[in-house]
Amino acid sequence: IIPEPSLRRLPLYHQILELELENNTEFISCSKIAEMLDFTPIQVRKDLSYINLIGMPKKGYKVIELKDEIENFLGWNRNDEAFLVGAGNLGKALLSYAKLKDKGLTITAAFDKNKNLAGENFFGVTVFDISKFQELTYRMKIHIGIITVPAPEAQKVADIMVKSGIRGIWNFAPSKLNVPEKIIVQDVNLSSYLAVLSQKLK
Amino acid sequence: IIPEPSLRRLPLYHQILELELENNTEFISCSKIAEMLDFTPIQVRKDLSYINLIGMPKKGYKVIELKDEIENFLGWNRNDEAFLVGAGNLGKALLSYAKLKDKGLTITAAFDKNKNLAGENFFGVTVFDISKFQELTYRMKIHIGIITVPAPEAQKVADIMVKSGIRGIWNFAPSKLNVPEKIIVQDVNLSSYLAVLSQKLK
Ligand SMILES: NC(=O)c1ccc[n+]([C@@H]2O[C@H](COP(=O)([O-])OP(=O)(O)OC[C@H]3O[C@@H](n4cnc5c(N)ncnc54)[C@H](O)[C@@H]3O)[C@@H](O)[C@H]2O)c1
Ligand SMILES: NC(=O)c1ccc[n+]([C@@H]2O[C@H](COP(=O)([O-])OP(=O)(O)OC[C@H]3O[C@@H](n4cnc5c(N)ncnc54)[C@H](O)[C@@H]3O)[C@@H](O)[C@H]2O)c1
Repeated sequence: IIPEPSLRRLPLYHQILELELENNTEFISCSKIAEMLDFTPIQVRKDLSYINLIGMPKKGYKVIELKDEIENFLGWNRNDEAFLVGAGNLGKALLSYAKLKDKGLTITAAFDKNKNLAGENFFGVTVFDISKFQELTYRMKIHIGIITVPAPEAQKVADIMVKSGIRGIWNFAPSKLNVPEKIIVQDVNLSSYLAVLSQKLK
Repeated sequence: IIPEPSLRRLPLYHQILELELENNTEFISCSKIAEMLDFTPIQVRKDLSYINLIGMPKKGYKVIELKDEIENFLGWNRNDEAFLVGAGNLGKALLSYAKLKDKGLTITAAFDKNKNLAGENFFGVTVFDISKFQELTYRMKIHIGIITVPAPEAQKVADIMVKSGIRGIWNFAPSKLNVPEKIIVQDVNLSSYLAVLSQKLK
């Protein structure tokens, strides 16, 4: 089973491979990837050992094959559907983010408690009243929920999601959610990035 | 010097302390913090050892003191100013994010190459034409730049920032930036979060 830190680096390797593909590079070695990302070759080699592909001695990996294998591994060529709750500033930015589809996630519908937003369409996604969440989640068999509501509302929304059969929650609100053990929660915390940036600038 | 993984956890501890403060809790132990975040008490104790505060035996830390010390440590009570480049969907969401100020970062101005945006004001922040970036950065002694332009434009914007004296870049574009060694770059990569979430849901 791949450790989380290695897993988080795979999209970065993918990014490098996309660049190399644009430059028509045919083969790439772990050392080259490491150099471009400021990682050690040992780290890269270890991370890529979880990918089902063997490199050529001296040459390294075929760029297009490694890129495809990472996409397979990460499930970027399958299509998960998600419902987003909180069609505010951050929610709308996420709806606009076309690249999510390339990463295997399609936001199929958005929900909000603001009655003025119900019926609106942002970037091709319709906003429904939050009261419709459970019924639509069930009907469309949605397993992933995205939370982009203010922190004091996040737990309430998480409860609705859990009750509706959502299995994985991507949480952008700065609030620790309380959910049953089998529900996966992925928190996005901008403060952590900012803390590291500030500290390095001191 | 505090290791980066410990540094990234400090804002999470801060979040817990804010909750406890709202509940009028006076003291908190490492075990309690650990339990609330699903960390080990050893980890929490190690992370907090970098903070300049001593807990009481049995009781633990005084909640308000630990919260203040973490804020001091992270520089959240000082105020760094940043210029944002790319007043599009994600850029505007960041401009709307009032909580950045609590974390010590104020976005003082935004810049864009779209002539229709010059002179606009979003959430109290004025958008200037990108041609004004260097002059204003110099005049206002800005050290931090935020990049929220499309990936193909990111390097171009980073070059302008470096030339203008920016020392730290918060990069939201999915592109690896090439900058001089002494310039700090903090990348935000949503794909990494998504990869972990998808993998855990398999
Ligand atoms: N704006 C950013 O760049 C940014 C960055 C990082 C984190 N965040 C976090 O993301 C969240 C959203 O931020 P924002 O700036 O988009 O806020 P916002 O106020 O613009 O949007 C919140 C939306 O959620 C809706 N909402 C509130 N309670 C609801 C509920 N119970 N059910 C359904 N909908 C509900 C509101 O009607 C509103 O449309 C916040 O938790 C914020 O801390 C935002
Ligand atoms: N929208 C999201 O939720 C989201 C999430 C993650 C990452 N991102 C990344 O953030 C970036 C912005 O995404 P977006 O959805 O806001 O795009 P967008 O197209 O809405 O906004 C980009 C803005 O940058 C401006 N711009 C482009 N080139 C410029 C240049 N050279 N100088 C100055 N301004 C320039 C454009 O005029 C536009 O206003 C992209 O790299 C995207 O991959 C976005």
